[in-house]
Amino acid sequence: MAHIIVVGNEKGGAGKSTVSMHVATALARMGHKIATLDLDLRQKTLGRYVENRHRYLAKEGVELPSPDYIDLPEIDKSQLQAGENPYDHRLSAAVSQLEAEADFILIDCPGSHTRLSQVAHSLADTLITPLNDSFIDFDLLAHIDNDGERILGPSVYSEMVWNARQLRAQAGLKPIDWIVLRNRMGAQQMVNKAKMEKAIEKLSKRIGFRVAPGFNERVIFRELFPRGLTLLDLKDIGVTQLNISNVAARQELREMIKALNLPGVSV
Amino acid sequence: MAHIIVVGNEKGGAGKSTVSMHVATALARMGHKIATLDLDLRQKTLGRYVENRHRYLAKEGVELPSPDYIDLPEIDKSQLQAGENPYDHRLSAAVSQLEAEADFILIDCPGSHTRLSQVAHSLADTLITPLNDSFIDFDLLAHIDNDGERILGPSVYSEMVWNARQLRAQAGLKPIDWIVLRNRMGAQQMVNKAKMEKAIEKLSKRIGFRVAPGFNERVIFRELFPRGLTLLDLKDIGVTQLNISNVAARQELREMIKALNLPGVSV
Ligand SMILES: Nc1ncnc2c1ncn2[C@@H]1O[C@H](COP(=O)(O)OP(=O)(O)OP(=O)(O)O)[C@@H](O)[C@H]1O
Ligand SMILES: Nc1ncnc2c1ncn2[C@@H]1O[C@H](COP(=O)(O)OP(=O)(O)OP(=O)(O)O)[C@@H](O)[C@H]1O
Ligand SMILES: [Mg+2]
Ligand SMILES: [Mg+2]
Repeated sequence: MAHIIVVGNEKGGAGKSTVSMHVATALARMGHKIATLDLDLRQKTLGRYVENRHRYLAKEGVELPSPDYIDLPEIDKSQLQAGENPYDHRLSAAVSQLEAEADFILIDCPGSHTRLSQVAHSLADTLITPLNDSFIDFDLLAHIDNDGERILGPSVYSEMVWNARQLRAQAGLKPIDWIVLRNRMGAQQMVNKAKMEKAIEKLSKRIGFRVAPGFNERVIFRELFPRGLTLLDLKDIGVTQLNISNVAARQELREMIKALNLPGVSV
Repeated sequence: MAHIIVVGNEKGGAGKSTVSMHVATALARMGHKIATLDLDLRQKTLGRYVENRHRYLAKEGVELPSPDYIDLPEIDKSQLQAGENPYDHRLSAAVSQLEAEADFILIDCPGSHTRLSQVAHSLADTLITPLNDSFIDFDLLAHIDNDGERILGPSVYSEMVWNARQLRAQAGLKPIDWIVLRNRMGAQQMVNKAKMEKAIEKLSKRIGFRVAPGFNERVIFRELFPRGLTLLDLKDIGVTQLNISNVAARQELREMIKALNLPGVSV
């Protein structure tokens, strides 16, 4: 049975696809068998990232460990049971196709509320939720008062996760290990950063998630997309000198992978 | 007839709601009558931003110029013409309600592809598209080669804008003034930043948009969300000393508003 990692957050632009590609590539480079799915069927940022990787490596004649990727299989209406949702069928068909071979299946979710995303969350053994260091992003987890201190109540995304947890409990599945990851953090200590840290800490106790060490705002996390590479691949394509920010980025990625506590993975 | 400003980008997290609130508040503070709509009916980031503003100002007993905001009116199925899409009806009902009073109607779109967003784009006199300084965001405007230099072809969002432009031309409406805005730019000169600048410049000539001066990555653009304020409001709530970054942010916002060339607005 493959371990299923879902990367989700209904808030747009939190860093889901970026985190997906970095986690998947890290696991592939460690020798784990990792397959990926992209549930944003129109944007397909993760699919495009992997596609760019294959195109670039083929052009350069270089082989690098890479995550597998498949599109959701198309299905014929006749294959559906009575009343079955076609998206549910496509997702479960993809997962059972990958399950046999893979150690891990990583599923990247869209930045909106869709049926596919809801079903994926109920399949999650591990759920990673990246979050910009901003109360605009926090607002989808919980509503907070004018001072950014008192939590007023859960918001739409944490309610969706709650529902997914209920479904798993009813089906007798083990609980979701939910990990929130602060992303694009500023380098300096700021009032906003300290307030966000406190608010996330408080919320983690109320709604039950772990907080993993996050990523700072670093160009290296975004500039390699056209070649489908991550900072882990740089030395294999001949970049010998890493600048300070890239060394720090590598450290952040290592710490994050460690915090995920994935079965069989030692960093 | 109110001038309709649509803030759109199918890519999540580009800065649509942030730009919406800052443009709307700037226009309100200049004395223009501005009404806003939020087409992300679930997240409602812009709606929440305006709500936070009203709650904070009421609590502090302060009056500040503020944009109007209404939810899309609920409609009864009996009000629909045969075959009419309920969302089209709700949006046109909202626009005609606001049209009489407002100089400007600003519509914030969700970070996904929805019917409401498509219809809103066809209503746009001005379309503002914020974009993270990243080829991941650029990928929804156009596909680019591995080096981040050669444009391979248009992508899903620019095709949607193209369709909206066709609809307007067929209806004899004036063309959309499409403005792309780089957002969350890093302070230092980087290779990625220069490449993005060149790629956007090239694309603007191919698909016909103007490039406005954008925003840097600044905490002040996000930390005032819980109070519903923008940096323009700071001196009215007693903040007399603006730091360097806040002064620069004010300048960026002024330059951006100027570049929009809105009728009757002089900055
Ligand atoms: N740590 C980081 N440092 C710098 N840029 C980042 C970082 N993480 C993400 N980005 C950039 O932020 C933007 C949003 O990231 P990404 O597209 O991965 O988010 P997402 O949650 O998948 O978005 P969507 O909701 O559209 O699916 C992209 O332009 C990406 O390049
Ligand atoms: N110039 C900026 N400097 C710093 N942070 C910013 C800036 N612009 C936007 N942000 C932050 O980036 C994140 C995304 O911005 P925002 O929510 O406005 O984007 P959006 O396009 O409306 O997202 P969605 O696709 O979810 O509607 C938020 O956390 C916001 O606080
Ligand atoms: Mg994504
Ligand atoms: Mg928004």
